[in-house]
Amino acid sequence: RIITAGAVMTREVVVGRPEDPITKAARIFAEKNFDHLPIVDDENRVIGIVTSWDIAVSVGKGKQKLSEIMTRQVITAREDEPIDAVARKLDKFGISGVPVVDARGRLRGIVTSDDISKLIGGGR
Amino acid sequence: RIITAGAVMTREVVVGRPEDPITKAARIFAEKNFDHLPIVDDENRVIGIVTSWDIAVSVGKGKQKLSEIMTRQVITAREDEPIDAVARKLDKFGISGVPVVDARGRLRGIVTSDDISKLIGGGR
Ligand SMILES: C[S@@+](CC[C@H](N)C(=O)[O-])C[C@H]1O[C@@H](n2cnc3c(N)ncnc32)[C@H](O)[C@@H]1O
Ligand SMILES: C[S@@+](CC[C@H](N)C(=O)[O-])C[C@H]1O[C@@H](n2cnc3c(N)ncnc32)[C@H](O)[C@@H]1O
Repeated sequence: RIITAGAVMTREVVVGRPEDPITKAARIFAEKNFDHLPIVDDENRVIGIVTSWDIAVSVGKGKQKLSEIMTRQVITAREDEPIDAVARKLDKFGISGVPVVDARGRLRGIVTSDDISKLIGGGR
Repeated sequence: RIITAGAVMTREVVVGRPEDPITKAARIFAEKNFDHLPIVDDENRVIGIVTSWDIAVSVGKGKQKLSEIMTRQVITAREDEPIDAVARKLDKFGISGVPVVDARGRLRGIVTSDDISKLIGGGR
């Protein structure tokens, strides 16, 4: 009866790798119209995150790879986390999205403030 | 009793001008930790919007000024608009924020999905 991250999250998450060029992330954001790219390792564990903000603030600084701009201390959520707790987490850290991970840190989905805002809109 | 855009919006909005260099918007986003820059004319009317996404997808394309990357058909809200209607608008257009304007299109504030998401979090 409590809405959890697992019920709200997008399960098909596009991910990046640290060695990917920044231009690859830019192309993904352009094609998919979203702003969040979790970075994973060979075991699909979340090891970083890149958002449109990271790319925007890197302009003119000569950065090449996602490893140079990604945030490594990633704030995440669990599937059974109540969505209001997720919303407070976003507000507390000033971020717009959290990868949802399992007990071993492997990516299960993603929840953004856009997804949470939709709950207030109540759908079309 | 109905929460309106006017009650949720941020009133102190940082704005840009079309002739501003993209690097100026990038610097603002870096300093302020946000993603939305309404573009206004001499009368403070909203004539465009630039987000981190616009800057991110412009990398490597040789763009110089905000006029080259801004969205000119701006979706806006009014102060007396119920916040659930604003949330549906964001969802419908796949955007994360709306400038709030008066009857003459002049900027009064801004509401983003982060602000709406905070309502679900209920504050700390
Ligand atoms: C302070 S936020 C503000 C801008 C924007 N709303 C965003 O989330 O990108 C920008 C920084 O937060 C980082 N960030 C975003 N989501 C994160 C998350 N779930 N965990 C850790 N850092 C995150 C980004 O990598 C970026 O460096
Ligand atoms: C389709 S959205 C998806 C990414 C992101 N969440 C955002 O809002 O930027 C990206 C595009 O929407 C545009 N946009 C954002 N807010 C807008 C608004 N209130 N009215 C019109 N276009 C807007 C941006 O200028 C950008 O070109």
